[in-house]
Amino acid sequence: MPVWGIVNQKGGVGKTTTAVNLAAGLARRGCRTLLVDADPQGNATTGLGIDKTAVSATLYDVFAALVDDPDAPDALRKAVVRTPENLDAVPATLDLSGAEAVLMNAVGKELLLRDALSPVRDEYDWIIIDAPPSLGLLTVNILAASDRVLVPMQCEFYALEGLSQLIKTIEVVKRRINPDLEIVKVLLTMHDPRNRLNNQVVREVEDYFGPKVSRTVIPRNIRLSEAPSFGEPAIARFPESKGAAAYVKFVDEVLSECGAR
Amino acid sequence: MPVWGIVNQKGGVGKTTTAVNLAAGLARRGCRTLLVDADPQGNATTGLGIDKTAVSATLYDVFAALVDDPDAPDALRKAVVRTPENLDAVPATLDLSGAEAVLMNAVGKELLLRDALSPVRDEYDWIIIDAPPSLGLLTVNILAASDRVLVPMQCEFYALEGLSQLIKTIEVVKRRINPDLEIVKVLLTMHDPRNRLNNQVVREVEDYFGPKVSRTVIPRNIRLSEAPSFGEPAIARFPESKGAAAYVKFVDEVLSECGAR
Ligand SMILES: Nc1ncnc2c1ncn2[C@@H]1O[C@H](COP(=O)(O)OP(=O)(O)OP(=O)(O)O)[C@@H](O)[C@H]1O
Ligand SMILES: Nc1ncnc2c1ncn2[C@@H]1O[C@H](COP(=O)(O)OP(=O)(O)OP(=O)(O)O)[C@@H](O)[C@H]1O
Ligand SMILES: [Mg+2]
Ligand SMILES: [Mg+2]
Repeated sequence: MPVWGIVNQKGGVGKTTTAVNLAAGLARRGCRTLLVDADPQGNATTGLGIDKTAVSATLYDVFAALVDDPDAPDALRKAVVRTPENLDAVPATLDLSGAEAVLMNAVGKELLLRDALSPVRDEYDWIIIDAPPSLGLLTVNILAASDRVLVPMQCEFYALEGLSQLIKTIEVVKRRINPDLEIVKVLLTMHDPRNRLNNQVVREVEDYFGPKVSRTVIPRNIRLSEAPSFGEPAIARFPESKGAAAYVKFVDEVLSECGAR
Repeated sequence: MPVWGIVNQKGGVGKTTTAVNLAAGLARRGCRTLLVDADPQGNATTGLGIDKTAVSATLYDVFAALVDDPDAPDALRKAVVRTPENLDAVPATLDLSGAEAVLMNAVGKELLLRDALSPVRDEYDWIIIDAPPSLGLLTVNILAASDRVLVPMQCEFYALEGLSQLIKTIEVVKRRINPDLEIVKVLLTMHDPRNRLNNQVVREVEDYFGPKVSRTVIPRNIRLSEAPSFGEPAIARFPESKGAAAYVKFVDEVLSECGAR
């Protein structure tokens, strides 16, 4: 039951698109999968077609319950929603932006998500967590709760700049809180082979991360950005598209190299 | 001397690209312009070609000085760097991610940036502030210090989702801290006319914001993403490109409608 955090503080690099299509892809391969939306924007929640106004509990409620009572047994289970993709999800809504205030005074404020997940870990083959574009308390909670980090990386110049900060944060969490934490994969996204700079950034990322860079590169593909407007992952809505095919290939790469089953 | 915050918590929508090209464009039109980089990623600093390892002070130092001594007269001036574009800039480096901790216990923690800027406001015709992709304390400082908010908006489905949260935050800052705060412009970015969804999002944004939506739409253009690797704004490095032309048109629209001079 590996727990993967999809983390990169650079904005708009494809974290949510990767989290939604990876989780849905794992579920389609028969893995019992949970997707946790830990971004107050709640894009992963929308991308899975969950109606935010109809959910009974969200990740914010899970945090609030655990701050009140560290033993609240079913805090996370109460927020789990079953989606059409044979996938479970913990939704996020705008109230999650109040999480930092709720967590700030809790003892062990960086470990609430780890504690929330521990009662349900054995029920899943995979747990995927979508992070917001920052390295604040929510993201530290994700890094503390995860076994592995998957870093989506746009093939753009500005995206290279934030890497050292991300690695530094992961190192500190690894040293102080979660000794097993490792970057397992770097996934290049929105790649346009005609773009000279994209190819240059790819070479730099491969020099930096070596074998951690996924063999699968996700191309820029309109269908990936259209799918969320239908509330479905692209691999379900546009299975013939290049973007969906690339994510399916990535899912198979992940299962063959790190498969839980 | 209008102060404009370039704000949108959705990641990767073109905040930095807009801040850099707008500020450089205003400077080329003869306006005395200051660009403040308030994002710990420091992309605007890099995009202007400023060597982060060589700066004597950053926005973090400005905050630290003012927390120590609210009357520190030259806190901001000490951090100002002159760039080749006839533009002044206050750089940001990774240490800015520690700003929330520094500000957290200061009295009036949301007003440090406003106070930092007040001694220099009269020396500039325009002050442009680049925000990080979040609605935390740094962004609230920016909203409290700004007269107007410019919202770059990617023509994508997920980008629509965050708008209500952004508007809510602006409303609260306006009511409690900064009564003059208004959204002055919504700038559509990375627009691809062949993309059906892009055009659909454009219509929805125009329905929502009406005349605030800029007549200038920034096209998706490779030169805009290549320019930062040369440390220059696209309007300087690739003046013939479609992306640069669109930003120059936007600068002229801003000057004709809201010109300081
Ligand atoms: N390979 C791709 N090709 C085309 N568009 C894409 C691709 N991947 C993602 N997108 C679109 O680009 C935008 C940014 O992607 P996404 O929202 O997944 O990034 P993110 O890292 O989660 O952003 P944030 O930092 O705001 O959380 C979205 O509108 C998404 O639909
Ligand atoms: N019109 C455009 N056409 C093509 N690429 C663009 C355009 N505008 C910006 N880019 C590129 O897209 C990426 C995201 O833009 P940018 O970094 O300016 O967004 P941002 O909102 O500042 O991101 P963040 O949320 O991380 O601060 C960058 O790599 C940038 O070079
Ligand atoms: Mg996201
Ligand atoms: Mg930026």
